Amino acid sequence: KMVLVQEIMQRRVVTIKEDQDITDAAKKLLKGETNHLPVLNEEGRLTGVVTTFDIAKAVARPERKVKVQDVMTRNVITTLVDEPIDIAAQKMEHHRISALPVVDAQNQCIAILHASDLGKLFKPGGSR
Amino acid sequence: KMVLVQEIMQRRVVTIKEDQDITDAAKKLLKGETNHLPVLNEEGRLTGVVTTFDIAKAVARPERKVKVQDVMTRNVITTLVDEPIDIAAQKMEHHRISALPVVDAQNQCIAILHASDLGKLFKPGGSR
Ligand SMILES: C[S@@+](CC[C@H](N)C(=O)[O-])C[C@H]1O[C@@H](n2cnc3c(N)ncnc32)[C@H](O)[C@@H]1O
Ligand SMILES: C[S@@+](CC[C@H](N)C(=O)[O-])C[C@H]1O[C@@H](n2cnc3c(N)ncnc32)[C@H](O)[C@@H]1O
Repeated sequence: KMVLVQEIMQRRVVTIKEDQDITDAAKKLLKGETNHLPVLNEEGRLTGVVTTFDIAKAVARPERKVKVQDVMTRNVITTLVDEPIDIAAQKMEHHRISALPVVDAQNQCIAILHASDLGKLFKPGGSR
Repeated sequence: KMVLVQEIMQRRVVTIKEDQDITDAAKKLLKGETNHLPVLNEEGRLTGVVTTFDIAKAVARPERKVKVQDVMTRNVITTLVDEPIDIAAQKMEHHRISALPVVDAQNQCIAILHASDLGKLFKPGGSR
C-alpha cells in the first residue's frame, strides 16, 4: 500500500503575505525553524513561495530588495493530500527543491511537505 | 538489498572557509543552487556548516555579523559513504535538517547528501 502525502506532511504551516518585508520573512523563517514560507495574497490564496535561499539571494545582490513579492518564486510546485509520496518525492528531486506546499481544491495552503519528512518513511512503523 | 548513501549522494560539493564573509557564503549558495555549505578550516577539515537558514538569521538580527564563523553551526551531523540510506534519512528527520556532509576517516568532506536526493530512491531504477 502506497503512503500518501497526508501521512507525513506537517499541518502546522507558517505563511506570509506578499506585501510584507524581507526582514519579516527572515524572522518568521527563524521562529518557525523552517526554510520555506508559502506566500498568500489578500484572499488567502497561494501566490508564491519565499525561502531562506531567496533571503540569501537578497543579501548577495547589492540592490537590497525589500518586499517578499520582489524575491519570491511565483510558479509554485505543490502537492495534494492524496498524492502518493513517491510522486511528491520525485517532484522535489527533479526540481531540486526541498519542500512542497500542500494545497486544497481552492488553492489554499493547508499543510507543507518537507524533503526531510521523508525520513519518517524509514522509521519502524514510521509514517502511520 | 539496502541502498547506501554513496548511491544517491552528490559528489560535487561547494565548501567555504570559516574566516570568509557572510556575503561570500550567500554568493556561493546561490551559484551552487544549494542551501548548505560545509565549512572547512585551514587544513581542509570539516569544522562546521553554514546554510541559507543561518544567512536569514544574520538578516533578521540587527547586530549584522560578518564572518561565516560567527553564524555557522559547529556540531555537524554527518554521514558516511557506506551508511544505509534509511539511517541517514532518519538522522535528517530527527534533527530537522535537510542535508548531511559526507565525510571520510580523516573528517574531510567528500560529498553531500540532501534530503531532496531521497527522491532518487523512488525513481524506476533510481538510485543505481
Ligand atoms: C531551486 S532551489 C535551490 C536551493 C536548494 N536546492 C533547495 O532545495 O532549496 C531555490 C529556489 O527554489 C524556490 N522554491 C522552493 N520551493 C519551491 C516550490 N515548492 N515551488 C517553486 N519554487 C520553489 C525558492 O523560491 C528558491 O528561489
Ligand atoms: C535546524 S535547521 C532548521 C531549518 C530547516 N528545518 C532545515 O532543514 O534546514 C537550521 C539549522 O541547522 C543547521 N544545520 C543544517 N545542516 C546541518 C548539519 N548537517 N549538521 C548540523 N547542523 C546543521 C544550520 O546551520 C542551521 O542553523
